Amino acid sequence: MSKKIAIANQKGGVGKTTTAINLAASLAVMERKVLVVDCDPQANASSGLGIEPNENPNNLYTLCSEQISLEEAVLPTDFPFLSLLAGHPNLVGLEIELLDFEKREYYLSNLLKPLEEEFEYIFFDCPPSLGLLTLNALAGSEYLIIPIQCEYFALEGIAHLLRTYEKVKKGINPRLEILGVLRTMYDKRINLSQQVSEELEKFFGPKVFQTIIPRNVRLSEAPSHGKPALAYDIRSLGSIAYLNLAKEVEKRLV
Amino acid sequence: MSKKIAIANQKGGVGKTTTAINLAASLAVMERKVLVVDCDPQANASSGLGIEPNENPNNLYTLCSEQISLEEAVLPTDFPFLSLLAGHPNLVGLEIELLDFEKREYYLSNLLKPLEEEFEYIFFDCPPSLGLLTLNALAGSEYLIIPIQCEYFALEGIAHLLRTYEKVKKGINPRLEILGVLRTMYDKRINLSQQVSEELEKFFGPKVFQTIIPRNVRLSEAPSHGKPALAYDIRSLGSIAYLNLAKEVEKRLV
Ligand SMILES: Nc1ncnc2c1ncn2[C@@H]1O[C@H](COP(=O)(O)OP(=O)(O)OP(=O)(O)O)[C@@H](O)[C@H]1O
Ligand SMILES: Nc1ncnc2c1ncn2[C@@H]1O[C@H](COP(=O)(O)OP(=O)(O)OP(=O)(O)O)[C@@H](O)[C@H]1O
Ligand SMILES: [Mg+2]
Ligand SMILES: [Mg+2]
Repeated sequence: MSKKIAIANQKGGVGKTTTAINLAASLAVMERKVLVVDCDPQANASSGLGIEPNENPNNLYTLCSEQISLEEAVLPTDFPFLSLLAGHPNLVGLEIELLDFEKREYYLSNLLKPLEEEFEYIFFDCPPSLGLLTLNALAGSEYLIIPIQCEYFALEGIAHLLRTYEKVKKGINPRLEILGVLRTMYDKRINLSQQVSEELEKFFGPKVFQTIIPRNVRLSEAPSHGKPALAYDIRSLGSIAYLNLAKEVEKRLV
Repeated sequence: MSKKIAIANQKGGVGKTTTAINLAASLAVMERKVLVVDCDPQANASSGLGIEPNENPNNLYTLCSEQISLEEAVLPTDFPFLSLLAGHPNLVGLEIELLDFEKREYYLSNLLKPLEEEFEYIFFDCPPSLGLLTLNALAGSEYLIIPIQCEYFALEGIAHLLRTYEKVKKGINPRLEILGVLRTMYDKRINLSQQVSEELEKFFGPKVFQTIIPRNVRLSEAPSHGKPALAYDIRSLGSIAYLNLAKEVEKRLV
């Protein structure tokens, strides 16, 4: 049975994709069989793993519109133990097409059920909104990781996100648990980072991951080479932080 | 006649809201009458101007659902010449409610028409998606400013954004012009910033604003005080950059 984990936050640019790619890669290095599902029309998780969305006909949209089979949709990456279900800009259309379906929030989880035997972890990278793509990922997961930048606007969005989480838990998926809140782009030289980090600890208590992801230029350079940070520069602070996060995630899932 | 300018990019966290607040405030300091329309359910532009979304019944959602009048919706801020049409989390519902309307993309521009005599500038802060809220802002504007972080993923999203711009220009609003592409969070110590910046110049040529917004901690601290950066720290590099941008915007609009 696989652990299905959504990585979501409607606030933009907080490190959802960077977390999906690097946490998945860190678990793959520990020889866990991992699948990343790119639910974002921007398809950043796909290009960050070396697969160009526009040149790739095997993606989540062609799968959902029944143009390809599930086997064709699951793509290998250059990294052992790490597979990808690629995103595509056409996913924007899926949000509208799904509106007419009866159980539209469960579309994705029903579609991907056969993969649960094959992978130990399935990560859903979500777009920066609370639309049907994100709701499908939340409905199909048992856990939720919330990346949060240590910035002021990030704090504002929490109440909105928690309201959505509660609604999903009550209405769509009672099993959904918050696995943890992840502090990203933390810069110890900046007061604001420190202040927001302390607020998050007060607000979320033990739900906050002890691992903090520092602001680290290697994390933003790696995607331009189509690689996770640990394949680009294993000694960087960013890679080490995500390897530590992988260990902490496994500890929480025991 | 007012100049209506949408600030949009579906990539999250690139500085849309920071640009809306600080460009508007810079023009207000030059005694231009300016309105910021917060089209984002996160309502960051509202809180960044000192108006708490959840405590404020006069907002874009209650206006669109005809619970308040246009006069009641336009709120004064602490800054002379600067007014706000506030956002609210309920705007998420508006995207679904508008789907049934006939000319749904034009809903906002028809609603706000009476304000055009009152303000010299109307800025639309958009959410990180290409849904109906952003489409309404694009349909109701003559100009588009595209903030772009000098990061790899930001380059990826450009083609997607330009396709949407072309579609809007052909189908919904033939007057829409790209006023400029704005480089944000530029860090001269990082190679990636420099490389992306050069790519943008190659790709967009003279459309790229000469003003570059540096990464500057004052810009991220100011919203926690409910103020634009120039009211929080006028001497900061962030404030100076947005004041320069305001002058460059006016030059392009002559
Ligand atoms: N810890 C970090 N240090 C430095 N840069 C980072 C870090 N994490 C992410 N970045 C960079 O910041 C930008 C935003 O990160 P990312 O794209 O992962 O966020 P996101 O939440 O997925 O954005 P979106 O809301 O658009 O999906 C990217 O350019 C990324 O390379
Ligand atoms: N030039 C800058 N220097 C430092 N921090 C910045 C700068 N511009 C924006 N920020 C900070 O970066 C974060 C993202 O910026 P902002 O919220 O304006 O982006 P956005 O595009 O509006 O995001 P969203 O996609 O969620 O609407 C915010 O916390 C903001 O305070
Ligand atoms: Mg992303
Ligand atoms: Mg914003």
